[in-house]
This record gives sequence, C-alpha cells and structure tokens, in this order.
Amino acid sequence: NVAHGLAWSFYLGYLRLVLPRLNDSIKSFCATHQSSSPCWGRGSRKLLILIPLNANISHKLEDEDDNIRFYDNLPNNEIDRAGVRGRVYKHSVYRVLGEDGKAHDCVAEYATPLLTFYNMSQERSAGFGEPERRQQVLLFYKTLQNILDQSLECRNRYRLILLNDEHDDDPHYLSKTIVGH
Amino acid sequence: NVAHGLAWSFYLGYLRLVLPRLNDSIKSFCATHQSSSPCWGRGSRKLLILIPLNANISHKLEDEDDNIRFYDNLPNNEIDRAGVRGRVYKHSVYRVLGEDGKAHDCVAEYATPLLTFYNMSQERSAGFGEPERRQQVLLFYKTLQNILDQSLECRNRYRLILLNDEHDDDPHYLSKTIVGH
Ligand SMILES: Nc1nc(=O)c2ncn([C@@H]3O[C@@H]4COP(=O)(O)O[C@H]5[C@@H](O)[C@H](n6cnc7c(N)ncnc76)O[C@@H]5COP(=O)(O)O[C@@H]3[C@@H]4O)c2[nH]1
Repeated sequence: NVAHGLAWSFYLGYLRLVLPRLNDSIKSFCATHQSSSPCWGRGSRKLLILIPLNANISHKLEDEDDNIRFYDNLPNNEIDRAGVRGRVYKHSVYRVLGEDGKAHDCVAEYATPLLTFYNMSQERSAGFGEPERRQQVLLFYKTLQNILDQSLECRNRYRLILLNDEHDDDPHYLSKTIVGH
Repeated sequence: NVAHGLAWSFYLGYLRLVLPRLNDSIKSFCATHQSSSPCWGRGSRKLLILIPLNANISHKLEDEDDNIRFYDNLPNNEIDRAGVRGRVYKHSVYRVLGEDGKAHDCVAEYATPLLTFYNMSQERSAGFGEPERRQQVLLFYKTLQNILDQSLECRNRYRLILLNDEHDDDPHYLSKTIVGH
C-alpha cells in the first residue's frame, strides 16, 4: 500500500531533516523582519502540516481562504542530498486573521505526498482510484502520527492537521482551523 | 509495496516537473559559464539518474570516484508547491574524466527515493528489512522505466542507470559508467 511508504518517505526524507532546524529558522527570520507588530507575537512555532482528507491541495494557501495572507519565506536551508549540491529546503510564513480579529503568524504547508495520491488517482496506469484515495490519506495520517510519536528529533515541533471536506461551504474553515492550533 | 508508490511519487512530484525544463536550464548555464573549454563539449544533455542496487547513496559523487569533479549547479527553478512559495528545484553539473582522458560534462544525481529504502531498512518499526530492499530497488527501477516509457513530457530527457555492486572493487566504475551513457 502506497500510504505506508509515502509516510516513511515524508518523515525520513523531509520532516527528520527540517523540523530540528525550524526554531532557529524562525529566530533568524524575526531578526530580519522587524516591523511595527512584534514578530511572531501570536502563533505557533511548530510546522503546521495540513492533511485534507480529499487530497485537494492548493499551491497557495490564500487561494483557499482570504483571511490568510502570504507573508514571506523562512531563510533557505541548503543540504547536500544524493548528488544534488545545496538542495534547498524552505517553508512559507503566512499571516492568518483569527475570529478575534488579530493576526497570527504561522509556518504552514500541505503534506506534499498528498499531491502524489491525488495525481496517482488521475493516472489510469497507476492502479489507484478515487475510492481508495480517501482511505489511503487516512492511513497516511495514522502512519505518520505513529512515526512522529516515536521521533525524539521531531518532538513538539509540528502539528498534524486533518482537514475534513464537510466544511467546504465555510470560506474561513482553514483560517479558523489554523488559529485553533 | 513501497517501490510502486515511491516510483510514482518520484515521477509525479519531480521528473514530470523538472525534465521538460532541463534543456533550457543547460542553455542558460552555458551562457553564464563561458570558459576556455567549450560548454558541454562532450556529454549528454539528459538527466543521468543513478540507481545503485544496494541503495548505497553518496551525497557527493566525487566521494565515489576521483575521476568525477563537481563543477557547478544549474540555475534554480522556483515553483509554488502545496503552500511552499517558490520551492527550489536544481541539479548539479559534474565534470567526469573518461578513459579517453577527456572531460565530459553531465547532470547526474542519485534517485533520492533510494535514500528512503536505505533508511527504512535501518528503522525496525518500518517493517522493511535488508533482504527485501534489493528486490524493492529493482522493482522501483522497473516501475519507473514503465512510467517514463509512457511519458511524452519526459521523452529523451533522461537516462536510468542501474549500478551493480559487483563492481565495488573498481574505483572508477561510476565515471566509466557515466561516460558510457
Ligand atoms: N514541502 C516539501 N518541501 C521540500 O523541500 C521537500 N523535499 C522532499 N519533500 C517530500 O518529502 C518526501 C521525501 O522526499 P525525497 O527527497 O526522498 O523524494 C522526492 C525526491 O526523490 C524527488 N524530489 C522532489 N523535489 C526534489 C528536489 N528539489 N531535488 C531533488 N529531488 C527532488 O521527488 C520525490 C517526491 O517529492 P515530493 O512529492 O515533493 O515530496 C517529498 C517526499 O514525499 C518535500 N516536501
């Protein structure tokens, strides 16, 4: 099953590399982003990993919810990986308007392997249809949860946010959910 | 099985995005790298994707073979992906000394999913041991071959190079193999 391998790949090839460095990245981001409002005044310093059950992924969070604005990127992390010199790992910072009317800074992104689930379900030769896709997303979420629970390097540096598509009628579902974490 | 999902992920999340742009990247690299020797005088303009059967991946090709030198990186490609703004995709250019004594330029890298196979075989809770790892690498190679054979966007822009570990005693096996392609 695809979910098991992609959950391990997402942990071993990404989260395990980037989560230990996240707090330092946020610190140096704040050093270069002094403005009228305090840097990261409100908002979690964890990586918010969005997992929509229907695998419908946007490339820009503000396309999903106009209470979300792209702010800037964290500084690049460059790591030599498998022959690629200085492969770049980075995260985007978003400013999210909460129901309290205040802005919350956060580092948020969709779990990239969900794009693979979505695209595989569109390719006939991949042998992976829409009905099993939702099941596989749920299995991916549970497997990833188990892996991260056992990971000392990643402890307390992330939140897995499962997004239910029953709320698709609420234009501010995503911002409300993010602020709730 | 893990190989099927990782082969599709490698194609849908990477090769399908980067291979169509590869030739243009090499052109603009040559425009900025005029030197005494002609740019890309000898050497393939395809992405050489190295697949060692034993999943033993180096992060720097020159660590494997001293007839290989890192030259420079191709220009960055920036693509908005799943909430990460301007995610960077790049490749490294290597100068490889052939048995003819001449330098060949090439864009080469290991198939990164093999790192997942290797790391999973080291984690007891992943349920993936060393004996099945070799089998899964071979299945990854065959699945990827089939996917790429059917891909119009990627046609003629890559070479899959399966590396057998029976040649581990030859310190120039990698450079000879690369020049052969
Ligand atoms: N958000 C996010 N930002 C990143 O920088 C990143 N890098 C990896 N990942 C995800 O982690 C997992 C492990 O990555 P790995 O490198 O082993 O496989 C990668 C790798 O083999 C190849 N690939 C993707 N991007 C690059 C890249 N920039 N350079 C080389 N190879 C790449 O294609 C596979 C699938 O990539 P994604 O489908 O984007 O998701 C990956 C994957 O689910 C990322 N996710």
